[in-house]
Amino acid sequence: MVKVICVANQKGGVGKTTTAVNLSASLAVAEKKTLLIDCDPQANATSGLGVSPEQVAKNLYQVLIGKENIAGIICPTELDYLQLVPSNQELIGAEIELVNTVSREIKLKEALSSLTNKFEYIILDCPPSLGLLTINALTAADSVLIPVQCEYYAMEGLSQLLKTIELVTRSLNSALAIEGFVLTMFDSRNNICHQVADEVREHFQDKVFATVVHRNVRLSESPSYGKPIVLYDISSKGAVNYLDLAKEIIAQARRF
Amino acid sequence: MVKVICVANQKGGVGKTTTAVNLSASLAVAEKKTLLIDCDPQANATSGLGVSPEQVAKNLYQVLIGKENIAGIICPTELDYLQLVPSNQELIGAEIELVNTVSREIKLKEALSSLTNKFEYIILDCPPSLGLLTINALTAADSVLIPVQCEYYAMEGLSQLLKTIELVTRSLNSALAIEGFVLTMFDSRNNICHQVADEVREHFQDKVFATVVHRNVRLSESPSYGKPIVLYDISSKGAVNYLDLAKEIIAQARRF
Ligand SMILES: Nc1ncnc2c1ncn2[C@@H]1O[C@H](COP(=O)(O)OP(=O)(O)OP(=O)(O)O)[C@@H](O)[C@H]1O
Ligand SMILES: Nc1ncnc2c1ncn2[C@@H]1O[C@H](COP(=O)(O)OP(=O)(O)OP(=O)(O)O)[C@@H](O)[C@H]1O
Ligand SMILES: [Mg+2]
Ligand SMILES: [Mg+2]
Repeated sequence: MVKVICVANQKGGVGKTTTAVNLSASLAVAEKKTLLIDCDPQANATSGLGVSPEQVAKNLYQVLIGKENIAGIICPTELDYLQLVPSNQELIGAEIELVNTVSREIKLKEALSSLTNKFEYIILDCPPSLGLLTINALTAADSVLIPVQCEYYAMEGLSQLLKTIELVTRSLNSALAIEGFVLTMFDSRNNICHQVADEVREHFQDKVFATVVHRNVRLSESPSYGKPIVLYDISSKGAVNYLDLAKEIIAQARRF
Repeated sequence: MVKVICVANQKGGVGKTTTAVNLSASLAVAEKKTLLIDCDPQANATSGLGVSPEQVAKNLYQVLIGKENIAGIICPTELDYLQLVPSNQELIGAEIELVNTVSREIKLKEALSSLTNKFEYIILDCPPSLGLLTINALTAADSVLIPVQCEYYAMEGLSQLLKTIELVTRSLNSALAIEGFVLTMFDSRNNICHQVADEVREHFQDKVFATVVHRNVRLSESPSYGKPIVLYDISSKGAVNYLDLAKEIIAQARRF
């Protein structure tokens, strides 16, 4: 039984890709068969796992416009239990080309239906917008994981994101649940971080993961080596945080 | 003679809003009549200047769909020489509603034509995408200012941004120039920052501003007080950096 988790937040730079890549890698370390799908034309999740977006022959774009079967474009990664559906700049075209297509919001959901027995987790990395790519990901997902950067502007966007999730739940995917909110780039020396963390916990109570991802320079270095943090520096705070997050997700999956 | 500068980069969280708000405020401190236009439905530039997006009666959305004249929705700010065209979540509707409209890319340019004698600088804050709102801003602008966060993922997106700028220059706005690249969130203790800074300077040479905006916690605190850095903490490194950037822009305007 596969669990599809969409990592989304239209606020930019809050740690969506860092969370999608490192949660996927941590699930793979726990020997859960995991597929990471890069739904962002920026293709940061692709390069974060060491795959060069320019050299990829086929990517998610060809799948969404119906030219390729998703199983045919899956790439291996350095971790045995982790595979990747890459993206590249062509994916920008999908937003424009799908606009006037029938059932444009369920293209990804349809593509994933052929994969359900192959993986235990499918993680979707979204771009910083609430356009068609993010809507496709929310429609294909069982739940949505929301990274919240511990900064003032990041708090403001949450109400819009929750409205969009509600809209998708009402009209496109009634089963969509909130997996949880994960606080990212937490710096304990910084007042704002404590204020934002307190406010998020007050608002969202038990929906906030116990694991807090601390600001950790090793997390921002690892993508330049094309490696998730568990392969780049397993002893770093960042690796510990994302392994803990994976443990929480696995424990939570048992309860759903 | 007005100079319209668009602050754009589709990579999320690189400091677009922080740059747009604080550059505008710094130009106002130098007694240049400045208008900041918030082209992002997240409305961070609006709240960053102390205006509540929910309480704004009219915003850029009404202007782009032709319901309001831009001069009629301009708000004052705490700085005499700085005014604001606010945004709010309704602006998300503009991307969808304008898709099938004739001359959808020049709506903002048309709206600005009635303002040219009122301001010396008009600064446009863009959302983290290359959709219709950013295209409108690039088409209305004389030049584009590109914040580059000193992080690995931020480097990767630059080629896509430059392609889009070239596309706009070729088909929508032949006068569009690059104002420059400004390095943001620079932390001298962090190797990645030095690597990215060296690479950006090697690639873009004299197009990179001498001013580097350092990571400074006061910059991330000031939006929660609805104040630009010059009003929140004039003695901070962040305030000095943005005042320096404004000086470079003013000096450069004389050369163009
Ligand atoms: N906990 C952390 N500590 C230090 N740096 C981090 C952390 N999390 C993310 N980063 C860095 O911050 C930047 C933004 O993170 P990331 O790219 O993952 O955000 P995003 O939400 O995916 O951005 P976008 O909105 O562009 O998709 C990246 O350069 C990343 O390396
Ligand atoms: N030099 C800096 N030092 C410290 N924090 C900063 C700095 N510049 C920006 N920030 C903080 O980093 C976060 C991202 O910056 P900002 O929101 O300006 O980026 P953006 O590019 O406008 O994001 P988006 O892509 O969502 O529009 C904000 O919380 C901001 O307060
Ligand atoms: Mg990302
Ligand atoms: Mg912004």
